[in-house]
Amino acid sequence: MAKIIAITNQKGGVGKSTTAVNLGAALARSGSRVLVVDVDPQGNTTSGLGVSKSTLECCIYDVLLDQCPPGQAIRRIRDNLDILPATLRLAGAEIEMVSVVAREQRLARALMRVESAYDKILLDCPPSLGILTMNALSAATEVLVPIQCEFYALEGITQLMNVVELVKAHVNPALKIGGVLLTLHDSRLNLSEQVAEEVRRHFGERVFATVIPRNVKLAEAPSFGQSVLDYDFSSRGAQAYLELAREVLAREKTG
Amino acid sequence: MAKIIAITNQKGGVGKSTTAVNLGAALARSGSRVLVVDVDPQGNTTSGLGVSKSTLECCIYDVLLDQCPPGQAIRRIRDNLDILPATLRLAGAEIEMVSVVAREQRLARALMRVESAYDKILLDCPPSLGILTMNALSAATEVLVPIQCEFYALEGITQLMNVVELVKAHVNPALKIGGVLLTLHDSRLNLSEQVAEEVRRHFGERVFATVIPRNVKLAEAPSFGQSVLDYDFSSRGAQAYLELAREVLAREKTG
Ligand SMILES: Nc1ncnc2c1ncn2[C@@H]1O[C@H](COP(=O)(O)OP(=O)(O)OP(=O)(O)O)[C@@H](O)[C@H]1O
Ligand SMILES: Nc1ncnc2c1ncn2[C@@H]1O[C@H](COP(=O)(O)OP(=O)(O)OP(=O)(O)O)[C@@H](O)[C@H]1O
Ligand SMILES: [Mg+2]
Ligand SMILES: [Mg+2]
Repeated sequence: MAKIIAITNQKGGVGKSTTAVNLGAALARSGSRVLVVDVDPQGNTTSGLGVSKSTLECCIYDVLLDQCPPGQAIRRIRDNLDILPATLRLAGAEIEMVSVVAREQRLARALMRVESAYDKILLDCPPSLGILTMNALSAATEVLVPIQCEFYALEGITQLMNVVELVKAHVNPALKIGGVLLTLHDSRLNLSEQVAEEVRRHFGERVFATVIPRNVKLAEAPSFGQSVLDYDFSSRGAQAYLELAREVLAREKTG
Repeated sequence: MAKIIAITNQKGGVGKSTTAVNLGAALARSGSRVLVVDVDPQGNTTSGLGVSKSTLECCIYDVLLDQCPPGQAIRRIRDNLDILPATLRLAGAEIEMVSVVAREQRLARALMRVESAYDKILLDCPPSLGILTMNALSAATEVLVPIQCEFYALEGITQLMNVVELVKAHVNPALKIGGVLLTLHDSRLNLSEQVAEEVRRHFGERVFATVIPRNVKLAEAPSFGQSVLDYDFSSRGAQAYLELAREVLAREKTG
C-alpha cells in the first residue's frame, strides 16, 4: 500500500511545487519508488522535472475524466521517480467536474490502479481549496503542509485545518496530518524565526525538525528542468530535502 | 468615474496583496481617494491594513450576496484610504454562487453604488481563476499583473492572458491590461534579471519602469497591520511603491 502524501496550502508561493519535486527526488534516491502527481493547472512540478508539456498526449486532466488510463499518462523521470503530469487543460476540470458524480473521488480511483507499483505518491496541489485540492485530500493517506516563514502565511492555516477535518469526516476517514514543513527560512531575518516559533507553538511535534532554508539553487533548478539534487547536489537546498526524506522515512517506522 | 484596477495572477505568492496594500497607501498619500477591496478569502490585505477580522459585522461576502450594502462594510483606514474587507466566510462564496444568476457581475454591481466617492479602486485577487477573480475582472477597468522574478512565475502568464481576453470578449469589453509589475526582484541574483528581461521581451511597454525590490520591510509591515509607508517610509520598499504610484498617475495622463 503506497503512502499518498498531499502537499497542500492554499496560501500561494510557499514551496508546494518545490517540495513535491525535491522531496520526490530525494525519496527516490533513498530507494523509495516514487510517483509525483501534478494536480495544479499551472504545471510547475511538470516543468520543474523537465517534462515538456507540448509533447504530452494525455495528462492528469484526461485521467480524471476517465479518457486515459493513468498508466498511459505517467512518464519516467529517472530511476524510482515517475510523474503524472499536468497541462493547462486541467484548468477546465474545476468547471467540467461540477456536475460529475463523486467528483472528489476521481483521483483516488485513478491512483488505486497504479499504487501497487509505488512506495510513495506525492500530490502537488494548487493554491486554492477547490475541486482539485479536494481530489488530492480524498486520495491522500496524509497531508504535508509547507508554511513559508512569513507573516501572511499564518493566516490561512485555520481554514486549511478546517477543510482537512471536513474531508476526514465526510470523505476520507484515514486522512491524517503527516507533518508541517517550515520553508523559505532565512536565518538572517528575525521575521523568519518569529514565524517559525509561532508555528512550532501551534503544531508542536507535527512540525518537521528539518527546516528548508531560502537557497537560490532551489529557485534556479526548475529553469533547467532538474530537481535541485541533479542541479547542485552539495547545495544547502539539496541537503535540506535529503534530510527531510530521511525524516519522513524515520517517522514512518515510528508511526 | 473611478479607475478600477484588478491586481491578479493565479501564481501564488507573487506580491498581489503586498501591491494592493502599498500601492493603495501610496496613491492615497498622493491625494487620490482610494478604496482597496479584498477579494481573497485569506484576507491578507484586510489584516495587512490593520483591520481585525473578528470585529467585522459584515464583509465582502455579505456584499456579494446582497445581504449588506457596500457602504456599511467599508472601513476607513486613514485619509483617502478605505477598505472593503474580507473574512474566511468569503471561501463559501465560490460554492454558494455557483447557481446565482449573472454571478460574475455581483462585484461590479456593488461597486457602482460607491465608486463616485473614489478616484481609484484596487481589487486584491486570490491565486486562482475562479468565481472571485472573475468578479474582479468583470468589475475592473484594467488589470495590473504582478510577476515575481522567478522561473515558475512565467508559466502561468499565457493562461492568465487567455482568461483576460475571455472576460473582455464576453463580459467586460472595457477591460484592458494596465500594466505588468516586476516584483521580488533581487539585484544580487542572475535569475531575477534573466526573468525580468524575459518579461520585458514578452510585454514591452506594458511593463512598469518601476521594479519592486525584495525588501524585508515589505514582509515585516503586515505583522504590524501597517502599510510599508507607515512602517518604514524611507525603506527601498516604500520608495518603490511611491514611485509606482507616480508612474500609475503619469500613465493615466498620457492614456
Ligand atoms: N527554499 C527555497 N529557496 C529559494 N527559493 C525557493 C524555495 N522554495 C521555493 N522557492 C521559489 O519560490 C517560488 C515559490 O515556490 P513554489 O512555486 O514551489 O511555491 P508553491 O506553493 O508551489 O506556489 P503556488 O501556490 O503558485 O503553487 C518559486 O519561484 C520557487 O522557485
Ligand atoms: N518586495 C517584497 N520584498 C519582500 N517580501 C515581499 C515582497 N513582496 C511580497 N513579499 C512577501 O512575500 C510573500 C508573498 O507576497 P503576497 O502575500 O503579497 O503575495 P500574493 O500574490 O498576494 O500571495 P497569494 O497568491 O497567496 O495571494 C508575503 O509574505 C509578503 O510579505
Ligand atoms: Mg505550486
Ligand atoms: Mg494575496
